[in-house]
Amino acid sequence: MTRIIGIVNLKGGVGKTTTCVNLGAALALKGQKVLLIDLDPQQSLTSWAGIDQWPTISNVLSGETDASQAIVKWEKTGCWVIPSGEDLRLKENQLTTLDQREFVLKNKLQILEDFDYMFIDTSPSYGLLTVNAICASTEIIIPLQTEILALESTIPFFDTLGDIKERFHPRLKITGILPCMFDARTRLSKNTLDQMRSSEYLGPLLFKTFIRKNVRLAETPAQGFAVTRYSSAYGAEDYIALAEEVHSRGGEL
Amino acid sequence: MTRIIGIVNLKGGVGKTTTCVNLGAALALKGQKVLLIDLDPQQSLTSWAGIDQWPTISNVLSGETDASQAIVKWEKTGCWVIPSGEDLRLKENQLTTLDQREFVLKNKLQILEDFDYMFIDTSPSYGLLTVNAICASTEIIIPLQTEILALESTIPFFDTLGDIKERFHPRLKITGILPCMFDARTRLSKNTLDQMRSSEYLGPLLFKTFIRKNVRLAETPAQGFAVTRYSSAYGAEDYIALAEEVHSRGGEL
Ligand SMILES: Nc1ncnc2c1ncn2[C@@H]1O[C@H](COP(=O)(O)OP(=O)(O)OP(=O)(O)O)[C@@H](O)[C@H]1O
Ligand SMILES: Nc1ncnc2c1ncn2[C@@H]1O[C@H](COP(=O)(O)OP(=O)(O)OP(=O)(O)O)[C@@H](O)[C@H]1O
Ligand SMILES: [Mg+2]
Ligand SMILES: [Mg+2]
Repeated sequence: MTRIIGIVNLKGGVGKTTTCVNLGAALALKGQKVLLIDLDPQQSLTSWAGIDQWPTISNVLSGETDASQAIVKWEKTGCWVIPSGEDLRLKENQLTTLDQREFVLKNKLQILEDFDYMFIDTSPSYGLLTVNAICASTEIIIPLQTEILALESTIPFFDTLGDIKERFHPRLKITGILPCMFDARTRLSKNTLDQMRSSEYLGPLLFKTFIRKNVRLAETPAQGFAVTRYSSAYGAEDYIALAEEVHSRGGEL
Repeated sequence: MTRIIGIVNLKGGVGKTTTCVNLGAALALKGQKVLLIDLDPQQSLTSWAGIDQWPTISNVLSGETDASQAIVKWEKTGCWVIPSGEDLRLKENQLTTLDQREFVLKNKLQILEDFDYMFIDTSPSYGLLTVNAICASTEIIIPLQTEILALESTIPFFDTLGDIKERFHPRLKITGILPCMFDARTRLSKNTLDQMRSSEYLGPLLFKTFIRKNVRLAETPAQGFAVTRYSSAYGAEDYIALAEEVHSRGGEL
């Protein structure tokens, strides 16, 4: 049973792409077969993987090719990838006129049978692509930076999520909220994490694991690796711990 | 002659809102009359300012009220604000059917006469709201985090900008690219800044000033202040230096 996990947050720069790649790589290390789907027109994941080829997720969405033909191996992380393309924004506009337009991605992914996990990286904007990602997902992970501006954006975001769930995807589960970029040196980070934990709303949804700030996490994109390459880095430890937690929460949500 | 400056970058979390508020506050300290317009449905700037009132920029865009009626004073920063509203995303959809839909904001702002500066905070997504922000601006500032994933997103972003400029706003100027969240402790930050400076493309556009990482900048949103309240903080020094640079580059681009 493939777990399709959307990595979602409308706030920018909270660690969606970093989580998608490193959580994926950590699960691949555990022997899981992992597919990463880049649904962000910004293509952060795709350029991190050094992929510049056709077909891309745009071609899959428009039905020109099957999802299976757009899959490419990212050797350095042990994951497979369906890359984003330059014209993905255009594709989003073209989707708007289709029937069942929120479920195009879900339908296209159905022919893929042998992955244990699929992660969908999304852009920090609310549009048809992000709605497709959510509707295609069996569950979602919400990275959340331990800082004020990110925390304040959470309530409206949950309203939006609740809205999508109600209209299109009542069985959507939240695997968990993942505190990211936690800086043990600052009181701000600790206070924000405490606020999250004591929140009636967010508290119960938090993962036990939180991702600490670790410059290795910001460096590895330059070399095309996931941080799991450096097993002693905090970033690697944290994402490996998260992989354990995600794997054990499997399906029992 | 009002300078209308859009703060734009499709990459998330690079410091757009932080720059909008702190640069605005620094110019207000210099005696300039500054208006901050929150065009992000996420409402980061609006909640930072503690504003929860009607009318908002949504009402202005739909013509229900004048821009002048939506202005509220943010005492703690010395700036005026037109707040974002809960329904701004909806408003974006409604705009799509209008004639001259890229110029709605530009037209609505024309009745405002007595500001020296207007800053428009935008969301990290490419949509009609962001296009409106760009078309309403006389110039734009591009905050850019000194990290790989942000840098890699720059080239496609410049293509998009070039496209908008060509189709709708040939006289748009880039006031400058602003390196943000510079962390002097990491080699990554220094390398990325060097890369920006030696880039044929980005180098000439860079401000001399760059904004250093300073936890004060992340803390001040919680209290509703700009960092300029703490004149000895690095964050305040940097934004005051930026205000000097922006002010002296005025109009002569
Ligand atoms: N725990 C961490 N420690 C240090 N740097 C990090 C960490 N997590 C992410 N980063 C860095 O922070 C920046 C933002 O992260 P990332 O791009 O993953 O966020 P995002 O939510 O995908 O952004 P966007 O909204 O633009 O898609 C990147 O430069 C990334 O390398
Ligand atoms: N120089 C800095 N030092 C420390 N923290 C910073 C700095 N600049 C911004 N921050 C913090 O980083 C986070 C992201 O900044 P901000 O919200 O301004 O980015 P943004 O580009 O507006 O994000 P979005 O794309 O979601 O609108 C915030 O928590 C902010 O307080
Ligand atoms: Mg991303
Ligand atoms: Mg912002």
